[in-house]
Amino acid sequence: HARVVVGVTHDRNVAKVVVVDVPDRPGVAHQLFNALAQEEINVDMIVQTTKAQQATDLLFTVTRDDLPRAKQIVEAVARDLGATAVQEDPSVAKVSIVGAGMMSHPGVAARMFGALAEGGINIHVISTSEIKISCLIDEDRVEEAVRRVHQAFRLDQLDSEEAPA
Amino acid sequence: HARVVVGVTHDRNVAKVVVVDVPDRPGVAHQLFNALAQEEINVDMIVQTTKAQQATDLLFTVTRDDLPRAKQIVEAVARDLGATAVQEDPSVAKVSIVGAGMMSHPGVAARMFGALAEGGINIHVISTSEIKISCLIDEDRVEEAVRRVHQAFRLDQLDSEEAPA
Ligand SMILES: C[C@@H](O)[C@H](N)C(=O)O
Ligand SMILES: C[C@@H](O)[C@H](N)C(=O)O
Repeated sequence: HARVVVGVTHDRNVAKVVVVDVPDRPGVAHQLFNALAQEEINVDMIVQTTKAQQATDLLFTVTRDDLPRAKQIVEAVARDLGATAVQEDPSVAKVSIVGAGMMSHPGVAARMFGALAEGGINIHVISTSEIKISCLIDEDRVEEAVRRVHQAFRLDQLDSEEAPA
Repeated sequence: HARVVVGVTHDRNVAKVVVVDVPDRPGVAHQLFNALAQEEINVDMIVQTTKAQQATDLLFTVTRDDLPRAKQIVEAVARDLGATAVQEDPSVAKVSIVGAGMMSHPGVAARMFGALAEGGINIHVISTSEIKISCLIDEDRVEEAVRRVHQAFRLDQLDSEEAPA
């Protein structure tokens, strides 16, 4: 059978920005990310959850070089929106598993999270798709994280009869 | 030049679950999603943000049929973790733009958010990757959302010299 998870990737050049307590109403996401796009800032991840309340947080990532400029841009929008704060964390890294149909296989995400948990590696951000499950962790744990996730999915083993071409 | 955004997809068979105020420490994500996997519940999206504090929320989606069972499973884990609550919303739908290299093009996400904003359509959840940008919205707005996003990216226009095969 074809492998569901085919590899582990990581990216150290990641900085996290959180705009805290933005009004949860139409137009807010557009206003924020349009401001960044106008300045040609490349945003990698955009992550937002909501629970039943008036405000929510908007999280995104940029490269470390772009962090000062991104923060300046969103602080202006945040003031306009009445957001509480803009937080930044330049010392995160992204570790991801890549594959196919991953979310159609119960347990794949849990296995990745378990590999990180075994190392006592805290997961700050999670974002998933069928072909990529990404976690932001502390950057000083990224090598260990890649190794543990690699092992958890047996990606270090040769299995010519199992792996697709 | 090749199109960056090639289509708009949607999924009505989506229910949102939020585990509110879980301890932000290693092992929590694994415990929750392992419990769901053990019961063979298919989880589609997993979304988590964090700001500087002790707890965070874990959001995921399942099919509407799986919602009662998923809720029951996570409520047990939530009690064990000391989480505040488990919220559910069966009346959401997912609308996504699909393409290639989307996050490498500043403005793509902003344009999608803008299309929804123009309709006064509130965005509850955002999750992105290079090939898919997904938003959860109210399910009664999904047809309009698809139409607006389609128009915003001119996907209704024939452009044989512009589109790749
Ligand atoms: C928070 C933000 O996503 C808002 N709900 C919007 O629709 O723009
Ligand atoms: C909240 C959850 O993701 C936790 N930080 C963990 O690592 O499991």
